[in-house]
Amino acid sequence: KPRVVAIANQKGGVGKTTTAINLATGLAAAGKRVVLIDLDPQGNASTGFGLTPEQRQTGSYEVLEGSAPLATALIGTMVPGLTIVPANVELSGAEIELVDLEHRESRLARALAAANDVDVDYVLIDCPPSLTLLTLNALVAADFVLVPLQCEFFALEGLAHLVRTIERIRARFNQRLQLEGVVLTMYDKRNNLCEQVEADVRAVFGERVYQTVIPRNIKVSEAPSHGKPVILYDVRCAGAQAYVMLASEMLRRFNDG
Amino acid sequence: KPRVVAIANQKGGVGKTTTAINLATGLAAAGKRVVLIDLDPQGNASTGFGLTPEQRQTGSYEVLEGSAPLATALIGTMVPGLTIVPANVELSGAEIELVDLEHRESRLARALAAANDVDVDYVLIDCPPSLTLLTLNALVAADFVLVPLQCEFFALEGLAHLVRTIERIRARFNQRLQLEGVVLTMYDKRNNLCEQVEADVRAVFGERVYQTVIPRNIKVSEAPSHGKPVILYDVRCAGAQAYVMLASEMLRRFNDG
Ligand SMILES: Nc1ncnc2c1ncn2[C@@H]1O[C@H](COP(=O)(O)OP(=O)(O)OP(=O)(O)O)[C@@H](O)[C@H]1O
Ligand SMILES: Nc1ncnc2c1ncn2[C@@H]1O[C@H](COP(=O)(O)OP(=O)(O)OP(=O)(O)O)[C@@H](O)[C@H]1O
Ligand SMILES: [Mg+2]
Ligand SMILES: [Mg+2]
Repeated sequence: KPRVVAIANQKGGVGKTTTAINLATGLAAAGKRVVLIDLDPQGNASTGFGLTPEQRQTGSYEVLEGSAPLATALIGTMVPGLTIVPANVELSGAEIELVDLEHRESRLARALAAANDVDVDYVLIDCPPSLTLLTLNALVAADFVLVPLQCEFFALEGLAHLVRTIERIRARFNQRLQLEGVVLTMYDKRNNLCEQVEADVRAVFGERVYQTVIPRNIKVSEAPSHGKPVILYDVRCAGAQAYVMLASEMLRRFNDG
Repeated sequence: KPRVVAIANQKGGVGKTTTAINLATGLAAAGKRVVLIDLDPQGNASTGFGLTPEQRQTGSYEVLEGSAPLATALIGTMVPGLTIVPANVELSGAEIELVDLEHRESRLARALAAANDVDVDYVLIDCPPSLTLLTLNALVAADFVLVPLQCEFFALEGLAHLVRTIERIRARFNQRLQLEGVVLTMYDKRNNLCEQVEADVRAVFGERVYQTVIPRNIKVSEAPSHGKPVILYDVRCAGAQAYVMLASEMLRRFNDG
């Protein structure tokens, strides 16, 4: 049974997709079999692997509404061991359409439970911003939540909100859900706001904050326009190296040598 | 009748709230009477004016569900001429609660139409990320959409998606809705991705792209932790000056000396 990790934060633009793409790639590079589910109607994770509109015909929308079993929605990527369930534009209608369906919050959990034929080590879910029904589906399906956190004031303010939400979901829908970790993203040493936010977060969340910190690095924001994870676009850059380290740190925390 | 401007972009973290706070302040500083509606459950716009939890008891949630007329939800700010309808945590439940209500997409439009006692020049609406029912309410209530755009690849990709959404909403719900403008945010001269994105956007959207470009500026991201718009936190900094210019450019575009 794979470990299911939702990469979530209702605050926008904090590095969820960038973390999902590059952590998935780092885990696959370490020899793990990984599925990445793109649950954001923007489809940024799908774009980050250069998927064409034709390759996105069957995706997370079809999996949620039940017309496609998970295995039929998987697409290979240029990274050995990493397959992706893409997002297409249909998904933006899902917010409103899903509400009237049965088991509206556990459609993804049920699709994953039914996918006995998908034998992988990790399932990562890239969540959209806002606590929408799509994000709720991810949190109900997940065992763990990884929270990318930009070192900014608004992002820090949202963290308490997210922790409360995780607790509510654990109580009502998914007893096994836990906050696995917080990873600091777009860290800029020249900006002393980053140091302040880091100190605050480590004081409150202690060991749950990853030692690996992702630096702000131009190559990271260039990679998606080339349809590649930064680990493939420029493996030597600081951003890529940080994501390689993040993947090994996650494996250590899971005792998954 | 006030001009109603939704500040919207489903892409997260592009500067919607920062633009809403500082454009509202700039318009008020130019002598206009302004209401800012915080429609994001994160309540970042409310935080940006230092509002306490007590001050947010009645806010946009109560306006949407109909228990409070707009005028009773207005709170004064430290900026003369600028009042705000705050957001509280109740709002994050609104996504799902609103769906079963009558006129679910036009609750805000109806509240604004009924507010004859609110005599102002501009109503700005800070939208959450994702195209949720809250964002839909803002777009149905608005005359104009101002789109903050971060000069990054994922943000540019989302713009076409947003334009299609505006067209769909104009056709089905709100004939007067138009894309008033695009404003480039967090522009970093050292990052040539910014120049490429700017060239692409100006080629496609022409005059609709504001001449004023908002630079990336540390003071802008520090201001919210002091509960003040950057125009009050440090009026001489590049970010504050850019927002002052943005307000005057908007007034010129509206022929509103
Ligand atoms: N370490 C980094 N250095 C530089 N740029 C980065 C870094 N991480 C992310 N970015 C850029 O910042 C922007 C926001 O990141 P990303 O889209 O991954 O965030 P997100 O949380 O997924 O956003 P959304 O809330 O819209 O889903 C993107 O343009 C991305 O390329
Ligand atoms: N010009 C700027 N220079 C530096 N930092 C900025 C600038 N504009 C915004 N920021 C910072 O970038 C982050 C994202 O901006 P903001 O929260 O306004 O975006 P948003 O689109 O409202 O996000 P969301 O999608 O979560 O609502 C914030 O931490 C903000 O302080
Ligand atoms: Mg994303
Ligand atoms: Mg915002």
